Amino acid sequence: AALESQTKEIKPKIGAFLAVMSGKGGVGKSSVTALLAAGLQRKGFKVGILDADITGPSIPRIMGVSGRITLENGKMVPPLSAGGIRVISANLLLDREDYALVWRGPMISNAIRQFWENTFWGKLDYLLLDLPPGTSDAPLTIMQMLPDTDVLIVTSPQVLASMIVRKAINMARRVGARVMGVVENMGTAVCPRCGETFELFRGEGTESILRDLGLPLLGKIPYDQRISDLCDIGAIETYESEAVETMVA
Amino acid sequence: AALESQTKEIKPKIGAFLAVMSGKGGVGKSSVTALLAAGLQRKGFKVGILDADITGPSIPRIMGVSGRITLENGKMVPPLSAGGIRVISANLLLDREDYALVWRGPMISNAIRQFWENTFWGKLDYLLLDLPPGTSDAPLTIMQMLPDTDVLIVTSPQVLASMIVRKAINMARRVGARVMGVVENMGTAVCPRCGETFELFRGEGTESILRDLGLPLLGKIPYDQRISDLCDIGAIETYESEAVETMVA
Ligand SMILES: Nc1ncnc2c1ncn2[C@@H]1O[C@H](COP(=O)(O)OP(=O)(O)O)[C@@H](O)[C@H]1O
Ligand SMILES: Nc1ncnc2c1ncn2[C@@H]1O[C@H](COP(=O)(O)OP(=O)(O)O)[C@@H](O)[C@H]1O
Ligand SMILES: [Zn+2]
Repeated sequence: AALESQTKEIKPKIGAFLAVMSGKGGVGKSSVTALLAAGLQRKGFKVGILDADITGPSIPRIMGVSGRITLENGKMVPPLSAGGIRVISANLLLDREDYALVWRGPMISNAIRQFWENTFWGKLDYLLLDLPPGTSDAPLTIMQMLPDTDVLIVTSPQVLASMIVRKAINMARRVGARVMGVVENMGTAVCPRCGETFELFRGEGTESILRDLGLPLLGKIPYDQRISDLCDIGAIETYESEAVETMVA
Repeated sequence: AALESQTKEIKPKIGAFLAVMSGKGGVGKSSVTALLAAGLQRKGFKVGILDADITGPSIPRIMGVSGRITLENGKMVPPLSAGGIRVISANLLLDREDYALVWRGPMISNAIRQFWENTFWGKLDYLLLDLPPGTSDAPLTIMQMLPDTDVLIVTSPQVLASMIVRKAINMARRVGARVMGVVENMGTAVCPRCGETFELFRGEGTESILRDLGLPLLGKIPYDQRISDLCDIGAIETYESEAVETMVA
């Protein structure tokens, strides 16, 4: 029995790996990762999040997780969010959340490898991986270490964002990862006074990506002040909207 | 005469180095870098921009620069923007702006070193350096290579952004760089229909940084749809506002 529990752990049962990527910072990768994880958990799936943004980790704050990572049998045990989602992040190893880890590429790759190999993930239906901006060490390490990972792309409509997001898609395809589709975030906003819906960030960016790169639009999340407020207080799991439910369906 | 021109170039006459940093992606580092550069150039200063975001370079697109980098005497000659600002960026070395450079840390550091050492910058009053998100290879290479660089921090008001931005400030101080102050970007927005000013991103984030870390607020740039539109068409140099002029003063 002991051996079985050891070997089982070597090949943890993870149903599917999903890397959330954009290349461009600030389009909402971490928020979309959290909304997606919470939506999947609400539907009854077992979900974990690996925060691969080692020097800019937002997941613990967004998910309201501040518990320390404990060690059992030499493996890291991810603390749980209020909704039962397992979370591993560099910020859960620090005494202060604003402490700077000033690490170069090799250290970053090593940390990501540890987060996958040295963590007791247990049985999960989905392991989401929140990637940092850029096409450097973190996404490359993930795609080489977990070649079955599917990639979900997050963008916002402006042309500037889509130009950088295309780089991320081109990278994923060059490395052989399957790109599932695109979620557009923060396109339109509603005025809190007169209720007018207007374009916060506008442009042909998203349509041009879907058309030129042959990808489906998997979701459109409007700008909503509640999302930003809930992220700041670590209660994103309480946010429900039609846009999120459609994405998860 | 030839020797003099050679040695002169070894120690190019740069009046001041200013690294624009945030740690957090999407708060507007590149846009603020461009607005600041254009504002300084309008006042008669000679300005250059080194785009240190090697895998996510936005400066050429924002500044409307698409000319190739040419070589003279083995040194790179930065193309000029419409307003005469010299720009060096990884995207100016690529045939397609959406081509992904999938480079790990050492290659990124090397590219940044080349952008400084192997470029004919000539005489400049200011060299602005646009840093990528995070506290990894790029900011570390810049701060070690150019120890006299001052750091300008860009943030937006939400707590999530400020938590990561504090990491960037902590890093800069730990490495011995002087942090000049903070520019808050995209805090308030104006409804295009009823003219109501409302908080786009809100939170105590910026005040807490200024108070806890003892830094001055150097500027506050509201959300303005024109900024995003002008960035997309490469005409940010045509944007003038009181907020930008105050920042430059
Ligand atoms: N749809 C949205 N509506 C309002 N605010 C949002 C939305 N999506 C993200 N945000 C906010 O925008 C900021 C940037 O999002 P984040 O998820 O950190 O982006 P990234 O991970 O791409 O850098 C955060 O403060 C977040 O709360
Ligand atoms: N004050 C502003 N008002 C409106 N849009 C802005 C403003 N500042 C930046 N933007 C837009 O927000 C997006 C992110 O800005 P960017 O400068 O690329 O951020 P960063 O360099 O921090 O990732 C860009 O599309 C940019 O045009
Ligand atoms: Zn209105």
